[in-house]
Amino acid sequence: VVRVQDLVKTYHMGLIDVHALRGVSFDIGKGEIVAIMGHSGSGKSTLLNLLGCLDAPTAGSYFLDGELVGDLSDDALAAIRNRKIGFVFQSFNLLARMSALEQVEMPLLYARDRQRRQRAEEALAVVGLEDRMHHKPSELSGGQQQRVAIARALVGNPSMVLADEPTGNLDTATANEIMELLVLLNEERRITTLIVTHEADVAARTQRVIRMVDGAVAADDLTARA
Amino acid sequence: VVRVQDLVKTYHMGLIDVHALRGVSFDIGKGEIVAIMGHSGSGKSTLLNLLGCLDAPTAGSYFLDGELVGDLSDDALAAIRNRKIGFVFQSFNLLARMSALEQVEMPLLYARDRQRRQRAEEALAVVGLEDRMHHKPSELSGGQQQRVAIARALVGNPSMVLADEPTGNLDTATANEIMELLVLLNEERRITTLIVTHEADVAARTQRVIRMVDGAVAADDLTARA
Ligand SMILES: Nc1ncnc2c1ncn2[C@@H]1O[C@H](COP(=O)(O)OP(=O)(O)OP(=O)(O)O)[C@@H](O)[C@H]1O
Ligand SMILES: Nc1ncnc2c1ncn2[C@@H]1O[C@H](COP(=O)(O)OP(=O)(O)OP(=O)(O)O)[C@@H](O)[C@H]1O
Ligand SMILES: [Mg+2]
Ligand SMILES: [Mg+2]
Repeated sequence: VVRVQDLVKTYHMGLIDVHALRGVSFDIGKGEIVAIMGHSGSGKSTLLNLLGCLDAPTAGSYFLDGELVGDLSDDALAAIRNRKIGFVFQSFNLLARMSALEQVEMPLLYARDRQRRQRAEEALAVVGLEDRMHHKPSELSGGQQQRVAIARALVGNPSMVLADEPTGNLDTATANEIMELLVLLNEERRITTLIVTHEADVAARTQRVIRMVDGAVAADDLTARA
Repeated sequence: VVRVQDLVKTYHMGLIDVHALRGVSFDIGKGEIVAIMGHSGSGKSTLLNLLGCLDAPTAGSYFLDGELVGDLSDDALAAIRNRKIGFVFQSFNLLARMSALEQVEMPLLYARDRQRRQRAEEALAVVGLEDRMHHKPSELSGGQQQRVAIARALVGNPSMVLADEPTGNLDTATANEIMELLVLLNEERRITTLIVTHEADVAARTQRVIRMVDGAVAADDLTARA
């Protein structure tokens, strides 16, 4: 379902070029659950942003469900981002003036879902935030904000989930609950799931670990769970 | 150096009261290194903000170096925040238009330090960001932003460091380097250090763990390292 070939991303800063991705290639099958690991600055978020159609590569190809993403129109890309993919951002990207409930309803507005309020409430309950639905981000703890971002990514029933360090601000017990949820959705609904993480406990629950070093794939191995 | 007695923080939201802190009391001695742990939403950041003089309690007393913080003038509080305390925010709180170097220089502007550029460069080098000094936050990875926040908290040579989940976005190796740094500064300069964390590896390197449950201290124990 995901095929990347020689993906390159270079940032140009005056006289200096930053080679964030230096030629990344791999295939991911429908329904796989994969961890992406690597040092801070190794290119994980850059890669995830390309896979989420939030950014375009400098070079290389990205095929999503057989379609070359680089050839798609802006409308087609927007539809993919809103309907096909659920994205959990490393810095949450919540809107400061909206309550948790309104944030989670947003993807369903695009889909013109009439049951969106109820579905947003359910998504927040599933991540343990039933008592925080009307809080704005500044009225939520860091881990609660992270869970709003997770609920928002899942509420539209996407076929692929891209999660950038989804448990970084969560205590161990809450992180386990979130991983239980992601694994369950992957098993029951065959949602293709890519999780950037630096936590061994999280990686242990996936089937495969892609390890990045300095913008390149250094290892790509099955886990004990595969 | 830190004494809190029956610290209470209640947020009023229309008809509902959120009891973020329900009567917290403890003493922390000069030069101690302490971990604060607890579930997401248990009140850790709220407590740290009170200790950092960034917010005022609803009730209770906070004595810093023997002074009752609630009685201090705004100028005295600002001086404490800028000179005495180094604060690492859970969401980094970086300024979007400033480079890493400018962010880390900020506390030294207040101190009118003429060597501030050099000291800011050193602080960034110590956290591994010598090649990212001129990048703005949007041009930095999540873990690099977190390290800028850490460098900024340390550059002014504070007598107390309050760090809210300082390794949440860091891979294990980089997190170890940061903990090495915090432990070294604590041992060499006797900087009183409070670290909110959900990671057992981080807590294992402190002398004492205060565990919070629903806004109250549930446990307060020495570690094997004490
Ligand atoms: N301004 C506010 N208004 C209302 N409730 C708030 C506000 N700020 C925080 N809260 C609530 O107070 C509780 C404690 O928040 P706090 O940020 O201290 O938790 P925390 O222990 O740091 O959690 P985390 O580990 O997720 O960062 C949370 O349940 C949160 O929803
Ligand atoms: N807009 C940009 N301009 C210049 N350099 C950038 C930009 N965005 C990212 N970088 C650099 O590209 C590299 C890869 O960044 P990326 O965010 O993908 O890392 P990461 O693996 O997600 O790291 P972390 O684990 O810290 O989140 C970093 O060294 C970063 O400084
Ligand atoms: Mg990242
Ligand atoms: Mg917090």
